[in-house]
Amino acid sequence: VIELRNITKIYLTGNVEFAALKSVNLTVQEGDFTAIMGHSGSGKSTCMNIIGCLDRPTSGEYLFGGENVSKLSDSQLAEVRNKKIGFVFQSFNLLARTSAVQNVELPLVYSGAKNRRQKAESALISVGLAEKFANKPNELSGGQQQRVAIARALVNDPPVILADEPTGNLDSKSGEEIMKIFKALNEKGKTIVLITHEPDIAAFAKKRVYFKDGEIIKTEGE
Amino acid sequence: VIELRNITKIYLTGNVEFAALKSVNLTVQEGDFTAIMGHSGSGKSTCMNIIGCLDRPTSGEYLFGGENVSKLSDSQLAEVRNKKIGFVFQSFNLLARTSAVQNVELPLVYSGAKNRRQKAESALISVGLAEKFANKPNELSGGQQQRVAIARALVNDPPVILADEPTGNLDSKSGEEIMKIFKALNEKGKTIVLITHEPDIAAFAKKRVYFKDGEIIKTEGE
Ligand SMILES: Nc1ncnc2c1ncn2[C@@H]1O[C@H](COP(=O)(O)OP(=O)(O)OP(=O)(O)O)[C@@H](O)[C@H]1O
Ligand SMILES: Nc1ncnc2c1ncn2[C@@H]1O[C@H](COP(=O)(O)OP(=O)(O)OP(=O)(O)O)[C@@H](O)[C@H]1O
Ligand SMILES: [Mg+2]
Ligand SMILES: [Mg+2]
Repeated sequence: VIELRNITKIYLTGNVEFAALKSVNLTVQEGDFTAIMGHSGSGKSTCMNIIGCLDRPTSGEYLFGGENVSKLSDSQLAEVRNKKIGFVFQSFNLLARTSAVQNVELPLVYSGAKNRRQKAESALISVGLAEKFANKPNELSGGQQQRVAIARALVNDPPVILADEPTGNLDSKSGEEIMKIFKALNEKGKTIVLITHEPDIAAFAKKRVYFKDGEIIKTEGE
Repeated sequence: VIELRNITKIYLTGNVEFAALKSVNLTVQEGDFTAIMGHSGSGKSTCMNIIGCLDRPTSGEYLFGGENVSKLSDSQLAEVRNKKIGFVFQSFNLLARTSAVQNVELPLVYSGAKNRRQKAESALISVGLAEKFANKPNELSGGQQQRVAIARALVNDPPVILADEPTGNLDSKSGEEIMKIFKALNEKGKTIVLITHEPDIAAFAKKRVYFKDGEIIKTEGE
């Protein structure tokens, strides 16, 4: 469902070029559970942002569901992002002046779904935030904000879930509870790609891909 | 150097009261290296923000360097924060439109120090970011932003370092490099208080304090 072919991403800072991704090839099949690992700055988030149709590569091809993403219009891309992909950002990206439950409702507003409030509340309950529906992001702890971002990514029941360091701010018990949710979703057939630097979290995945300096240097697992 | 006596912090969300800290007592001696641990939402950051003079308790006394912080004026508090405390925020708190090196220079600007550029650059080199002086926060990876925040907290050579989850976005190698810096500073006599949910990171500390639901339930180590 996800196929990266010779994906390169070059950033320009001032007039200095920096290759964050160098001809990356990666395939994720439907129903896979893949963990992406690697040092800080090795290109994991850059790769995930391209997979999530949030950024375009400098060169190379990206096929999502068999379709070449570069051929899709902006509104088609927005449709793919809203209906097919749940994205958990490394920096959460919650709306600041909006309550937790309204943040989680947002994907349902865009997709025109019914029973938004009820679905948003049950997503928040599933990540352990039953008491925090009304809190705005700055009235939540770091790990609570992260869990709101996870609830928001899952509420629309997307077939593909992309999570960038979803447990970075969580203690091991809260982190394990999130991983159990991901595991259950994967057993129901969802495709999951997860970036993590924690080996115990990566151990929940079926496949592990290692990045170093913008390249994939190793792949483990089926 | 840090003494919390019956510190309570109550937040109001809408008209619901929530006690994030309930009569917390904690002493940190000069030269201590203390790790604060506990579940997501247990009150760690709330406690750290009070210790760092960034927030005031609802009740209780806080003595910093033997002085009651509530008796200090705003400008005296700003002086304590700038000269005596290096603070690493859980959410980094970097200036968005400013380069990495300018972000690290900021505490030196406030304290009127000499050789600011040189000191800021060597702080960034010590956290592994020699190639990233000119990058703005949105041109850096999550772990790189975190390391800029660490460099900024250390550049003024403060006697007390408060770090809230400083390795949350770092792979184990980068995380270990940061902990070695903290350990070396502690061996030079700096007082360090660190929040972490990772046991291997807490293992670098000499003392461990466990929070649960706004209270300290256990303390380990000398
Ligand atoms: N401004 C606020 N208004 C209301 N509640 C708040 C506010 N700030 C924090 N809280 C609540 O206080 C509790 C403690 O928050 P705190 O940020 O100290 O937790 P923490 O231990 O640092 O958690 P984490 O490990 O997730 O960062 C949480 O339940 C949080 O929702
Ligand atoms: N907009 C940008 N302009 C310039 N360089 C960038 C930009 N975005 C990212 N980079 C650089 O690209 C490299 C890869 O960044 P990326 O965010 O993908 O790393 P990462 O593997 O996710 O790291 P982390 O584990 O710290 O989150 C880094 O060296 C970073 O500085
Ligand atoms: Mg990243
Ligand atoms: Mg916190």
